[in-house]
Amino acid sequence: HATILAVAAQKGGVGKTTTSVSLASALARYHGKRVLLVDLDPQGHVTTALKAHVRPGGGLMSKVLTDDRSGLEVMDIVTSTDIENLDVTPFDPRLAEAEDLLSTRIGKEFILRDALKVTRSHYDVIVLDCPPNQGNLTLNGLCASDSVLIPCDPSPLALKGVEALVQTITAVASRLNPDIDVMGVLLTRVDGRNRSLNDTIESDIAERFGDAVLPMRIGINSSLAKAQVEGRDIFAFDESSRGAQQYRELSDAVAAAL
Amino acid sequence: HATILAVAAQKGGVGKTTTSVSLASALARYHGKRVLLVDLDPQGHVTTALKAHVRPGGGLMSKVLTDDRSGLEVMDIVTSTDIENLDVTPFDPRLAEAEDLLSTRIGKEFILRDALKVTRSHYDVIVLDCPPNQGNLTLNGLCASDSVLIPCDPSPLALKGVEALVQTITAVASRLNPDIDVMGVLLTRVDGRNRSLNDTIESDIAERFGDAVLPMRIGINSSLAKAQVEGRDIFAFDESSRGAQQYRELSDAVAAAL
Ligand SMILES: Nc1ncnc2c1ncn2[C@@H]1O[C@H](COP(=O)(O)OP(=O)(O)OP(=O)(O)O)[C@@H](O)[C@H]1O
Ligand SMILES: Nc1ncnc2c1ncn2[C@@H]1O[C@H](COP(=O)(O)OP(=O)(O)OP(=O)(O)O)[C@@H](O)[C@H]1O
Ligand SMILES: [Mg+2]
Ligand SMILES: [Mg+2]
Repeated sequence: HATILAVAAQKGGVGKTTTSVSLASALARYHGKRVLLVDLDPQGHVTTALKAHVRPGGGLMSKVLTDDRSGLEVMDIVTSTDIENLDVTPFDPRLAEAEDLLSTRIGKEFILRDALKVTRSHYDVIVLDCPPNQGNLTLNGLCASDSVLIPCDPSPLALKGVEALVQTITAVASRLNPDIDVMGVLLTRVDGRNRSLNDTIESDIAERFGDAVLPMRIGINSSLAKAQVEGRDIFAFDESSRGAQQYRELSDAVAAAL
Repeated sequence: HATILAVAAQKGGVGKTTTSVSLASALARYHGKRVLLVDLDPQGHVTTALKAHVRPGGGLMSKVLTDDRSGLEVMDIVTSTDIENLDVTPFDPRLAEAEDLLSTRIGKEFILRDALKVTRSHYDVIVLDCPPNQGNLTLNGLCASDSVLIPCDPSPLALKGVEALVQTITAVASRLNPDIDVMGVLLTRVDGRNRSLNDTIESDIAERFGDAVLPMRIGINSSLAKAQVEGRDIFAFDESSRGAQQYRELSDAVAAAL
């Protein structure tokens, strides 16, 4: 029975996809977990970031979410990768329409949860890459999840987004998904050269979120961006890079908490 | 009769807000233009980024967009700043709901355009900061605009987003707003240290978008991020910084094209 982890942040560009892909891959590669990486973002960047690994095939996530009669589970539309133990949901150009179509459906928040009922027994971990907003796709992600990882880069704009998301998670917990918890806030894209900026933001974040801030940090590391140009995960691109080491460290902490 | 410029990109974190705020402020400060900066992003980061300048007051953008009987124009809900010639629309916590509410309205794409009919005569330029998606708020922005500026950071994920947006603009031009054009793609957050990454992406972008790529670039500059911690625009924070100079250069080009 898989643990479901949403990687979510309202703020754009804080490293949700980079974190989802790197974490999912590290759990599969280094912890022998059977992992499913679900792309809930209409941008479809899971497929872009892993294009050298993702095998053709699979179906449409939008059909699972909006076609009641389809009876499809998420596992019916996944495709495999050449990374052992890692499956993904492929890019779906119609996923943006699902955002709109969901808003008038009865029980709209539970559609993804219900489409993972059987799928959960086929994996150890399911990671959900969420889009940069708090719309219906992210809401479905939160209602299907056991835990939420919130990437945040050292900026006042990203920090504001964390507060908004934590409020949403509290509302989700009280009305829709009592089991959900916040795994933590992960500081990403930390630029070692900007000491004064980092210190300002880090003390702000510590003040507001205290222990919820994870001890490991992901520094700015051009290998992470270069790996994406090639469509390879960071471990295939350069296993000795700082980005690979830091995301592997994150996977150690997550695997221990499963 | 104001020129309306949408600053849009589906990809998150590429510098839409930083560009909107810096450009709007530079046009007001250095070109004597009467400027209105409209925040179409439910995150409300225009107000966060300018919190030291924005005066209290103003109304709710969500009311303008979703309350037919209100008869409100955008100018009825703006507030001023202490930057001469610059007004903004204040943060509206209910703007996220407007995204959903708009999807079932007749003529949903033209609601903002119509709410700017009289407002346009009170300003020289109206800049629209769009959210990181192609939903109903961004669609309203595109349908109300004369021109679109597309920020793009040097990454394969951002590049993919530019293609998706250009396709949407083409569809908007053929069916909803024949006057719209692409002002250009603005390369942002360019890190001088990553020569090989930049060269790969820049040649990719030039190949696909040719002359649409603007000649000026915005380099990574910590002053831009530090200014946001203080809620000041880059010109009030450090007029001599590279970020200030590059955004001023952008404003020169935009003012010349008005
Ligand atoms: N630690 C890092 N070091 C260097 N570059 C990074 C790092 N993390 C992310 N990036 C780069 O920053 C950009 C934003 O990251 P990413 O796309 O993963 O964020 P996101 O939150 O998923 O964005 P969106 O909101 O658009 O979904 C990407 O170009 C990525 O390559
Ligand atoms: N040229 C730059 N140099 C350094 N930092 C920058 C630069 N441009 C933007 N930033 C920083 O990068 C982050 C993303 O920028 P910004 O929030 O303007 O992007 P956005 O596209 O509006 O994001 P969103 O998709 O969430 O609306 C911010 O923390 C901002 O301070
Ligand atoms: Mg992403
Ligand atoms: Mg923004």
